[in-house]
Amino acid sequence: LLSLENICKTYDMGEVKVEALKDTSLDIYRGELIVILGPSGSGKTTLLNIVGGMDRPTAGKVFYQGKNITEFRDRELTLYRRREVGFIFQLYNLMSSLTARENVELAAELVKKPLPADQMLASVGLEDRMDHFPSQLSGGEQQRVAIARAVAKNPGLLLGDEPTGALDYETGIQILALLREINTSYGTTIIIITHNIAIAEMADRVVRLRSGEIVEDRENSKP
Amino acid sequence: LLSLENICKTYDMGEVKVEALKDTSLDIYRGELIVILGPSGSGKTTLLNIVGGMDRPTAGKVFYQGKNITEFRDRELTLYRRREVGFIFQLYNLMSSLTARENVELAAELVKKPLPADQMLASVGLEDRMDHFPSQLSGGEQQRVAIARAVAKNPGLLLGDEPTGALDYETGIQILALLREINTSYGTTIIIITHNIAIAEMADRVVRLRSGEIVEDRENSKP
Ligand SMILES: Nc1ncnc2c1ncn2[C@@H]1O[C@H](COP(=O)(O)OP(=O)(O)OP(=O)(O)O)[C@@H](O)[C@H]1O
Ligand SMILES: Nc1ncnc2c1ncn2[C@@H]1O[C@H](COP(=O)(O)OP(=O)(O)OP(=O)(O)O)[C@@H](O)[C@H]1O
Ligand SMILES: [Mg+2]
Ligand SMILES: [Mg+2]
Repeated sequence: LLSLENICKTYDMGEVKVEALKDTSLDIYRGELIVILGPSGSGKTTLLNIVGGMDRPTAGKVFYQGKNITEFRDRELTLYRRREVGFIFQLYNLMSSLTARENVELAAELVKKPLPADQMLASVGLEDRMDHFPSQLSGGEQQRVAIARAVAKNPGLLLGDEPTGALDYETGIQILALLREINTSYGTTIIIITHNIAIAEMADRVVRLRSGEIVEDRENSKP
Repeated sequence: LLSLENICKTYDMGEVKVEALKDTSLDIYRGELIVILGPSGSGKTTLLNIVGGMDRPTAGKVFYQGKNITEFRDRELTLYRRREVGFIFQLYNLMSSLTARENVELAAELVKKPLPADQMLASVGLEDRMDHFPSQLSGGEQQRVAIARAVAKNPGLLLGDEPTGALDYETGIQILALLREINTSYGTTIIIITHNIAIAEMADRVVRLRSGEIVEDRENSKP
């Protein structure tokens, strides 16, 4: 489905260059559930942002269904993000002037065949919080709105940047079950950055980053 | 050090009332390291915000060193927050127009005897990121700036709202060691909301919330 070839991302800070990703290559197959692990600052968000068309690499190519998305103009990249990708951001990025329900509906309107907003919010346990604004929600509730918003698009590619970071163990497990369900029912390709070992164990494949490089890429032996 | 008596916090949403905290009482002793656990939405942040003078209860009293802080005017409450409390926010709340170092120095300037900003940033592993702005930092790096900022104040009361939520296991352990160190060396009273079992195990005491009520309050048997 996706192929990353020799991806580099460097930030020029004047006297210092920060190499967030150094010559990273990765092939992602349709329907896989992949987990990305690695220390804080190792380049995980940078990698996911490039996969999701949120950012452009300094060097290297990204192919989505055979198309070189690194050569897209901004307009084409925006369409790619809007139609193909559901993104759960590390800091949620909710619209503060819209309720939980409205935040999810806004995303659903971007695609032809969305899943119902109310149903998605209920599947993350927020049936009693749909009319709350983000400022009226706990941290974990905001994170769950961000999850519902991404899955409502029923995207081909679902990308999650630490989607259970603000959640207690039990609530996190519910989210994992939801992701596993989506992967099985819709064949959605799912890439999740996580520090949560339970997610890593349910993944088909585990990719580990360290200092901007992939140091491990293995199939999970458990089914 | 602190006494919470019959604290209630209710949000009036028109047709619905949300009872974030229902008649909660808690005594906190000087030098304790307490962990607050509980599901997403159970009232942990609400409780910590009231303890730290970031929010006022709907009913009940809070005593700090014998003074009823619930009766303080805004001005007195601001002084309480500034001098007595170091707060690590669930969403970091960094100043986006200041570098990591400047964010920490700004907090240090509020107190008479701060700890050095550079040293605090080094103690959370950010010696190479001091001149970065928040937008140039990873999620876990931003969280660590928030931690350094709170500890630089060397406060009597250090409050952390899921301070390792964005951190991988190893980096999280480093932060725990730092908190334990501060508690031992300075006698700082520390209250941490966490989903991290490792922190809960190192605490002196564990308080568990469910639906706005304390359902468990026990001493930790391990030293
Ligand atoms: N301004 C508000 N108006 C209405 N309800 C609110 C408001 N702020 C918080 N709440 C509700 O109060 C409850 C407790 O919120 P709180 O932030 O204390 O939870 P929490 O235990 O910290 O959760 P998490 O682990 O998800 O951060 C939540 O269900 C939330 O929806
Ligand atoms: N705009 C920027 N300018 C300079 N450096 C940056 C910028 N954005 C990110 N970085 C650096 O790139 C590195 C990788 O960042 P990234 O956000 O990908 O890490 P991460 O693995 O997601 O970390 P975390 O687990 O803490 O979220 C970090 O060390 C960060 O400081
Ligand atoms: Mg990240
Ligand atoms: Mg909270």
